[in-house]
Amino acid sequence: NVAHGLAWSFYIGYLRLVLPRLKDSIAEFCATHRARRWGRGSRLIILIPLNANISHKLNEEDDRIHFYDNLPNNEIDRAGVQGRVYKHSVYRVLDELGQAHECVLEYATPLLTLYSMSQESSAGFGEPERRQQVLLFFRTLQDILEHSLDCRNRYKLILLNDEHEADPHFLSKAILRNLEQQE
Amino acid sequence: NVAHGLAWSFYIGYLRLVLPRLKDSIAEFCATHRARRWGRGSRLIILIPLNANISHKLNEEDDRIHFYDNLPNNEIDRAGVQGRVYKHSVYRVLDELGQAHECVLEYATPLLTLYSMSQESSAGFGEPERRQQVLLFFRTLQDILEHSLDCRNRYKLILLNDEHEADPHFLSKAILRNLEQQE
Ligand SMILES: Nc1nc(=O)c2ncn([C@@H]3O[C@@H]4COP(=O)(O)O[C@H]5[C@@H](O)[C@H](n6cnc7c(N)ncnc76)O[C@@H]5COP(=O)(O)O[C@@H]3[C@@H]4O)c2[nH]1
Repeated sequence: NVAHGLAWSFYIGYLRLVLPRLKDSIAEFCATHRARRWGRGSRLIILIPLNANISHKLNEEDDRIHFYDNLPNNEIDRAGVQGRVYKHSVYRVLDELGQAHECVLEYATPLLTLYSMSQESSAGFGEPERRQQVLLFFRTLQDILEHSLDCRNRYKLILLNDEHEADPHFLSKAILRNLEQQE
Repeated sequence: NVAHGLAWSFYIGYLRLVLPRLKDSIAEFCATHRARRWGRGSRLIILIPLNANISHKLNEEDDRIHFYDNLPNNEIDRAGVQGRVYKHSVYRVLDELGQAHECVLEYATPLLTLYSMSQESSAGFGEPERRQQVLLFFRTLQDILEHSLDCRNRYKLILLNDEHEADPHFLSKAILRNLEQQE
């Protein structure tokens, strides 16, 4: 089950490394930037769209989402790559009143692998199975993170149902709804 | 099968992005560094130890391997992370005569995931299966790369059998043996 391994890879190779450092990175960022309404609780917001259709620039998905700046780089020696760089992007998300909320936002990158694999016949699964794999990825990841002491309160997984994609502000609304929940 | 998905992920999310740019990165590096004996053919050498036991600093594995410098950073927008950094480390590997050979070297990062998963009871497989998974990873990756036009002649996979680990220069010798093969 591909999604099971990708969820573990996402945790072991990334979340377990970066989430414990997130609070300090955000503190350093706020010291050098004007952050008006930081999504309280300093979490990494991880977007998981059911259709695995991921864009590389969130600001192009919804005009109420603006790229602000990147958090400071984290350099970690990994598997022979000296000083491999881990960083996150900070976005400003506007609500219905036009007020900006800062948050650390990204898609779950392994979904790109699920999407591409479903397009390659030799990879072993097709589009019908892909949705199931995304759900399995989400549940496995949720389970792993709930049992992880290092990652507690440092993340928020948002499963995005693509039925509402007709609304041009579907994504910003989903993010803000989830930001409120954690306060 | 975890290894199958990890091999596809390694190709889709990494090798397919970085290998086509490798030649240019190396050319840029040579313009600013003294490279005496570059492993001809500008390939990324990917180490795959059967026991999945990966160190983060190659120079600590074998005293004939010295870290030289990093290739220039590649910045690519990925899944909401603006300017995600992809880079590789260049090492100098000394042969029996003390001559230095430059090469771009790293372990296959997904093996870290295989190793950690085999240590976590909730992940689904243990140490006995791990060796099988590493072999499956190697064969799947080999197969994918052989059919990839973008990656032709840009990589070299080295499967490392850990039986010779008693030799303190086992790793440098394996690398040099493989460097010669490609010339
Ligand atoms: N050597 C090396 N250098 C890299 O820059 C790199 N980037 C990815 N990979 C490996 O390729 C494969 C595909 O990557 P993907 O991004 O889809 O998944 C990644 C991604 O979802 C997340 N992740 C890792 N590093 C970052 C990062 N810097 N920013 C965001 N996400 C990251 O965690 C997963 C597992 O990472 P690794 O376990 O390091 O190995 C990956 C993986 O096996 C790399 N390998």
